[in-house]
Amino acid sequence: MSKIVAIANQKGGVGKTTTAVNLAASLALSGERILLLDIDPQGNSTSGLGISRDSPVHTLYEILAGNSSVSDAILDTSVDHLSIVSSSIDLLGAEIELIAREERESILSSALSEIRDSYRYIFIDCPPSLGLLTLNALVAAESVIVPVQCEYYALEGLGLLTQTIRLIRRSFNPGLDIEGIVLTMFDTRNSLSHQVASEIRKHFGDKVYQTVIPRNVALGEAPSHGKPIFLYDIRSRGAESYLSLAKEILHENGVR
Amino acid sequence: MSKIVAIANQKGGVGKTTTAVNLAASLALSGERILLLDIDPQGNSTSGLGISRDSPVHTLYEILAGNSSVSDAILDTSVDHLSIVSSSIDLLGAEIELIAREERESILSSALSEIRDSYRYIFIDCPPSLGLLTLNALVAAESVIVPVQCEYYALEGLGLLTQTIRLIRRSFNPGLDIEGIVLTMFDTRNSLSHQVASEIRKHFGDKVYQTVIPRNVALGEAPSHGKPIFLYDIRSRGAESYLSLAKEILHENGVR
Ligand SMILES: Nc1ncnc2c1ncn2[C@@H]1O[C@H](COP(=O)(O)OP(=O)(O)OP(=O)(O)O)[C@@H](O)[C@H]1O
Ligand SMILES: Nc1ncnc2c1ncn2[C@@H]1O[C@H](COP(=O)(O)OP(=O)(O)OP(=O)(O)O)[C@@H](O)[C@H]1O
Ligand SMILES: [Mg+2]
Ligand SMILES: [Mg+2]
Repeated sequence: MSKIVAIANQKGGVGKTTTAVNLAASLALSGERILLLDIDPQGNSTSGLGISRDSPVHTLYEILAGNSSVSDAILDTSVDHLSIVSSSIDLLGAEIELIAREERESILSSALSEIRDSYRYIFIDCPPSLGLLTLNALVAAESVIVPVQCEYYALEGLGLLTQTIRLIRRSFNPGLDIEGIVLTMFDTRNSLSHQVASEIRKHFGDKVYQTVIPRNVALGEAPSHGKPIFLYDIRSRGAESYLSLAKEILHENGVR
Repeated sequence: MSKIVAIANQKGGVGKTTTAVNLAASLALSGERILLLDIDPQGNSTSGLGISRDSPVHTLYEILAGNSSVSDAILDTSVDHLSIVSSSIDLLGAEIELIAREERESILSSALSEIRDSYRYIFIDCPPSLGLLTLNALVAAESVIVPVQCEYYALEGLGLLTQTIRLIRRSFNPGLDIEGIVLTMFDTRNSLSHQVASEIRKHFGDKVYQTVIPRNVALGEAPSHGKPIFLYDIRSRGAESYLSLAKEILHENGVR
């Protein structure tokens, strides 16, 4: 039993990478085999897990270009049961290169078929756009986790994202659904956070996770050490909230 | 005397739109005629200035598609001397549509030639990517203002951006230079902010503005009222810091 989940939102800086790294690592803690794909040319998930961008391995670029299989590109991380396929700067050119290809939106989906049953969850950290890289992730995925910062512009962007998901469900991937919406960077002292959170719960009901990720300095510090939050500071509210989110997701998908 | 300045950084959520809206509005306060172009499909600058996305006007999309001149698409805002060319959802498809065009990277630059001398500054708010929309902005611009959040991932992304600017200078726009780097969302209580800020000043020296934009709740609240910060809360630290940034930029470019 395996599930491919995209972590996507075209609004920038809402916590996609922070959620991808810390959720994947927290699920790996429970003994599940987890794979994280970094399809963002910025490569923040790759460096957030301490993988150097200069290592001479195959990356997601080679997979999309057809020069490598997924299994040849898989790397171990400092977390047991968590593996990664790293990003590379070449992904910047991939969007233009993919345009001319046949079935350009399902290249990633086909590449993943060889390994999908070896992992309980495969997460895909997406760039802040709705271009061909994110499109490939949404076609390969069964569902989408949408991190949303509790701010006005992030709220405004949700309509565009749900519209795009509906479009992809109709044309390319009939099973695609929202796995859940994660409220991030929630600041209890700030009324804007409360207003935006209640607005999102009003529209999306129980699609919104109970777990809310608070604004927490340790979550901003951990990436500079190349570690997920529970290896950097297990006592932080950031570590607690992502462990609680992992439990909530395991519970919803029926823990074995 | 007029200057076209792109506001760009492929890292998401670093304060591009907040800087575009509030700097443009602050400069307009000093009596200069200012034009803001919103080339981001998200359209946050457009809504941040209270322009409804459903208004039946020409947008940046029609300009890039060749169906409208820039002057036909210019709208007034609630701020004297500040005009805007709004974004539209159609820009999402523009990147793919532009690929096949001749001189696809200089479509915006040619379109702007008819109006450039009517404004003291023309700012372009860019999406969080280095695709054809941002490329068009960087080819049309004489310089780039780079907002950088004082966080690790934002620092990591600066190398990629400066490399891209160098590439564009060599191939398309020999005059392109960094106008300045703006440190944003600076939290004095947080040592990460201080570390990242000193790292950036070490690398970029006096390209970094003296004015540092603090993390300030009012800057997050103002967009939901469709107002720049000084119309929403003139006494806020956010308003003070963007007015000070405007003064610094006027001073550097020799106020008339
Ligand atoms: N809950 C949190 N508390 C404090 N800081 C956070 C939190 N979540 C994320 N951050 C920080 O905020 C910034 C933005 O988060 P992140 O990079 O994960 O967003 P993203 O959506 O992946 O951005 P992009 O759109 O560029 O891919 C990062 O510097 C990160 O360290
Ligand atoms: N100095 C600040 N203090 C507090 N909040 C801020 C500040 N600057 C920006 N914000 C808020 O942080 C969020 C990100 O800022 P903004 O949208 O301007 O960044 P951006 O770089 O334009 O994002 P994108 O990459 O999606 O275009 C917004 O919700 C904004 O209101
Ligand atoms: Mg990211
Ligand atoms: Mg923006």
